[in-house]
Formats: sequence, structure tokens, C-alpha cells
Amino acid sequence: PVRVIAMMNQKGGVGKTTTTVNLAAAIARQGRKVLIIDLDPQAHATLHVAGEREDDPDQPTVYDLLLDSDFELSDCVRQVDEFLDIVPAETDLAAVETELAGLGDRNQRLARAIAAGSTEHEFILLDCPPALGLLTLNALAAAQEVMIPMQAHFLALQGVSKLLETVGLVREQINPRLRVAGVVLCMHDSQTSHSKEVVADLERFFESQRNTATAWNSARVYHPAIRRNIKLAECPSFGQTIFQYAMWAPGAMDYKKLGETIVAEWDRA
Amino acid sequence: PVRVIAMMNQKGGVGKTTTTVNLAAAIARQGRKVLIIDLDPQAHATLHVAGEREDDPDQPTVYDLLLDSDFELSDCVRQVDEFLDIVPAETDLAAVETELAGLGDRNQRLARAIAAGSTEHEFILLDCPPALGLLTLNALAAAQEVMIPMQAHFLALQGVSKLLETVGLVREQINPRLRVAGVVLCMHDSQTSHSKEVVADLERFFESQRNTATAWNSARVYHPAIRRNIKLAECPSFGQTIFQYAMWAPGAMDYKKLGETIVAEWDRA
Ligand SMILES: Nc1ncnc2c1ncn2[C@@H]1O[C@H](COP(=O)(O)OP(=O)(O)OP(=O)(O)O)[C@@H](O)[C@H]1O
Ligand SMILES: Nc1ncnc2c1ncn2[C@@H]1O[C@H](COP(=O)(O)OP(=O)(O)OP(=O)(O)O)[C@@H](O)[C@H]1O
Ligand SMILES: [Mg+2]
Ligand SMILES: [Mg+2]
Repeated sequence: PVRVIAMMNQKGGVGKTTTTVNLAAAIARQGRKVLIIDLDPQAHATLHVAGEREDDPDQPTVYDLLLDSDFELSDCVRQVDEFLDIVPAETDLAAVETELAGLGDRNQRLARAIAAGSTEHEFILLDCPPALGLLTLNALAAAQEVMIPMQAHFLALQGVSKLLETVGLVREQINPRLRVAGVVLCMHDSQTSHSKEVVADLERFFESQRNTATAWNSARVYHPAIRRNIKLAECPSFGQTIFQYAMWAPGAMDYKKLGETIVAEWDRA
Repeated sequence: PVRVIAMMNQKGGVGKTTTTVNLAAAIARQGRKVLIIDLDPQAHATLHVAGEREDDPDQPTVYDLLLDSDFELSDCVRQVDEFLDIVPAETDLAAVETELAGLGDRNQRLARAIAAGSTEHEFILLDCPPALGLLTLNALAAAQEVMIPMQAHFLALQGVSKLLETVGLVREQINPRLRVAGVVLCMHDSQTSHSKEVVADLERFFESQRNTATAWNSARVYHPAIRRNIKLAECPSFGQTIFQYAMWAPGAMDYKKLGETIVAEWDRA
């Protein structure tokens, strides 16, 4: 069985892509096969692992997968490393939302492609765009779990309730098994009292939801947080994950631990 | 005459709101009257200056201004401080894009409201949402200048060409006087070689555009950059600008200098 995780937050610049790529790489380093599906018209995850090298123009992308029923998941998979693959995006994905809107099963395209696809991967990580549109809905319909990257800032808290509301709606109407696994704190500065307060707020909130029937009744804040580390911002410019670029950097240590946590959770489940 | 500046970047979480609010406050501290117009359905600028206090339910918002020709600019202005006012947003602004789409002059609503409005303000700062939709287009149609807040990161550079392309199109089709004033570096870590390289990239690019007929042929990177400073992330939770919250903090010093630069540019022009 495969664990499908949607990396979701409608706020921009919170660490979705950085977490998708480096968590995937951390899981791959444990010898577990991982697939990244880049659902973002900005194609940052694709840029991050592949760099700016000449792409094979015949390489099918996530749009072919979503829009053309002739394409299967395995047609669109490109190898990054021994245990790491990607279904790439490209920057005209923006037109996809319009084209998807015209299809009868527009929310379910990704779910169907994954269900019909081969199960060689143990983990599938979905990098979502910063929006609650059709691409994100496809991710939520296809996923078992949602991870929410965010900064421990006051303004970042403001978007969380809308996010949870969307997850709840998808669970109700489309995907009953969908649950929020938890929050990944990104670009974290654990020294400041402000971030401590925001983390405490989040944890109190999740605690208070434990006995409810919501999609987030078993959600938690993942520890340790991912510290701010310039190496994480540099490695995309070399088309490398943090483990290829600077494997002893704090950013690598933090994503390594998150990867171990995620794999251990999965093995226990 | 009034200087209308659109604080624009389709990428999320780059510092648009933090810059709109604190640059406006810095200009106000020089005794120059400033109006913030909050164009973002997240209403973060509104939250930032007003906090979570009970809003006057009869307070007209930017939606009334955009959708209802019966509302004039002065009807929607709320005082924040002696020299600082705001036209607030509210979180159902999301419906506005759909309603705006139905109007004949949907890109021009804000421009008309400002042109028809009183000229008591010397500066009007427009806080844009992280999108290139109708709200941002209204800002670009109404503005004389665009300021681009961004982080000096590799992935942040990827969105700049699309942004400039949009500004160019608006200049061509709707607003011939529109120009890019420059980039405000936010959450800046000047110590790292990565950010130095990204800044050098940006400056080289702007230099190369000096003799072109583009909307950005006189654009520059504003110095000094705005350093990362947790106080800037804290003050929104108290409904305060950085000058009310921590006026000797590095964040206050940086926005104070930016405010002096902007006012001096204006006085020389
Ligand atoms: N822990 C970290 N330390 C330093 N820089 C980071 C860290 N995490 C992310 N960044 C940088 O912050 C910026 C935003 O991160 P990222 O692109 O992962 O966010 P995102 O949520 O995917 O953004 P978008 O909404 O645009 O897709 C990028 O320039 C990235 O390199
Ligand atoms: N110089 C800074 N130092 C520390 N934190 C900052 C700084 N500038 C902005 N922030 C914080 O970073 C986050 C994003 O900033 P901000 O909300 O201003 O970006 P934005 O571009 O307006 O985002 P959006 O696209 O969601 O409107 C906020 O939590 C803010 O408090
Ligand atoms: Mg991303
Ligand atoms: Mg904002």
C-alpha cells in the first residue's frame, strides 16, 4: 500500500516545495521508494530536483496525466535518483485549471491516475500550488493525508482555519479517508518568544480537537521544526536536494529527522 | 498631486503587507498624509493596523468602493493615526473578483475611485493579493508606480519575469504612465553569499534595461534592504506598526530609511 501525502497551504512562500523535495529525499535515503508529483504551475519542485538542464521535450508532465486519459502514471514518471522519482510540472500548467474545469470528473483526475497506476512507490508526495483551486482539490481528493508547512508567525495562523475548512469539505464530499497528519514548522526560529507562542497556540488548538469527528482530530505539530538555514534556499539553484548540496547542514539534519518520523509512523500504522 | 504605489508580487509571503503598512507608517511619521488601500481578501493590512478589535459593521470597505458606484473614496477611509488612513478589506473580498468580472470597466474601478476622490493624501499605497487577478489589475491600472517586495532567494527570482510581463501589458493596454520603481528586499540576510548573488543578479538585470523602452527601465533595488527582524512578525498580533511596537528595532530603522528615500524621491521629482 502507498502513503499519499498532500503538502498543502494556500498561503505562498511557506515551505511547501522545500518540504516536499527534501522530505522526499530524506525518505529516499532510507531506501524507500518515493514519488514527487509537482502540481504547481510555478514548477518549483521540478526546478529544484532537475535544475535548469534541458528537459526532454517529449517528457510527459503532470498536465498530460491530468488532462489526457491516454497517459498513465508510469508514462509521466522521471527518475531523479535511485529511490526518488518525479512527475514534473511545467510553467503552462496555469491553463490546466481552465481545461480541468471543463471535465466531468475534474476533482478526481489525479486520484484516478494514482489508483490505476503501478504501486512501486511506497510514498507519494504532492506539491500543491498556493491556492485552493482545482489543482489543490485534485491533491486533496487523491491524498490520504495532508501536511501543512507554515511559519510560526501571527499572520500565518490566519489562514489555517480556512485551510482546515477546505480539507473538511473535501473529506465530506469527495474523499472520506482524508485526514490532516499535522503541521511542519518551516523557516523556524525557535529562540523567539513569538514563535513559541504561535506553536503553543497551534498545539493547544489541536489538543482541543482530539475528541471531535473532524479531519484534524489526530493532527499534531511535527518536532523538531525545520530551522531557517540558507543552504535550503541555495540548493534549488544547483538543482540539488539538501542532502546532495550540504548533508551536514542544519537543514539536512532537520529534514532527515522529519523523514525518519514519517517512515516510522508509516511502519507502525 | 498624489503618488500612488502598488505593492505587488504574485508570490505569497514575500513582505507585501509588512512593507505596505510599515512604509506607510514611516512616511506618515514625516508628517506626510498617507492612505493604505487593502486589496487583499486575506485583509492582513487591515488586521495589521486595526488589530482584532470589533469593527464598525457599517464601515464601508474596499469592496463597496470597487463594486458600488454610490460609494466614494472618502466614504471608505478610516483613520489609523494622525497622518495615516486605511481603506479596509474584509475576508469576503474573495467574492469580489467574481462580481468584478461582470462589470464593463472591471479593471478601472479603483483608478476611477481614486481619480474622483479627494486629494488630501500625498501617498496612496495599495496592498495587493498574491495573484495576478482582477484585484491586482485594478491596482496596476490605478498606480503610477510598482514596488516589488521580495526575498533575495533563487526561487524568488523565478517569478520576476512574469511579474514584469504583466506590468508591461497593463502599461500597454490600460495605464501608459505605469512604471516599476524598484525592488524592496525583505526578510534580508545580507551576510550570506547566496543573497549577495541574487541581489547582484537583480541589479545587473536592471542595469541592462536602462536604455530600453520598458516599464522597468529606471527600476532599481532599494537600499538598505529590510533585514529579517522578528519584531516585524510580532507587531501585527498587537494591531501595531513597527514604530508603535518597537521603534528602535532594526525593522523600524530599515523601514524608516526606506520611507525617507521614498519621500525624498518624490520631493525631487
Ligand atoms: N528552512 C528554510 N530556510 C531558509 N530558506 C527557506 C527554508 N524553507 C524555505 N526556504 C526558502 O523560502 C522560499 C519559500 O519556500 P518554498 O518555495 O518552499 O515555499 P512554497 O510554500 O512552496 O512557496 P509557493 O507558495 O510559492 O509554492 C524559497 O526561496 C525557499 O528556498
Ligand atoms: N523583515 C521581516 N522580518 C521578519 N518577519 C517578516 C519580515 N517581513 C515579513 N515578515 C513576516 O513574514 C510573513 C509574510 O510577510 P507578509 O505577510 O508581509 O507577506 P505578503 O507578501 O503580504 O504575503 P501574502 O502574499 O500572503 O499577502 C508574515 O508572517 C510577516 O509577519
Ligand atoms: Mg512551492
Ligand atoms: Mg499580504
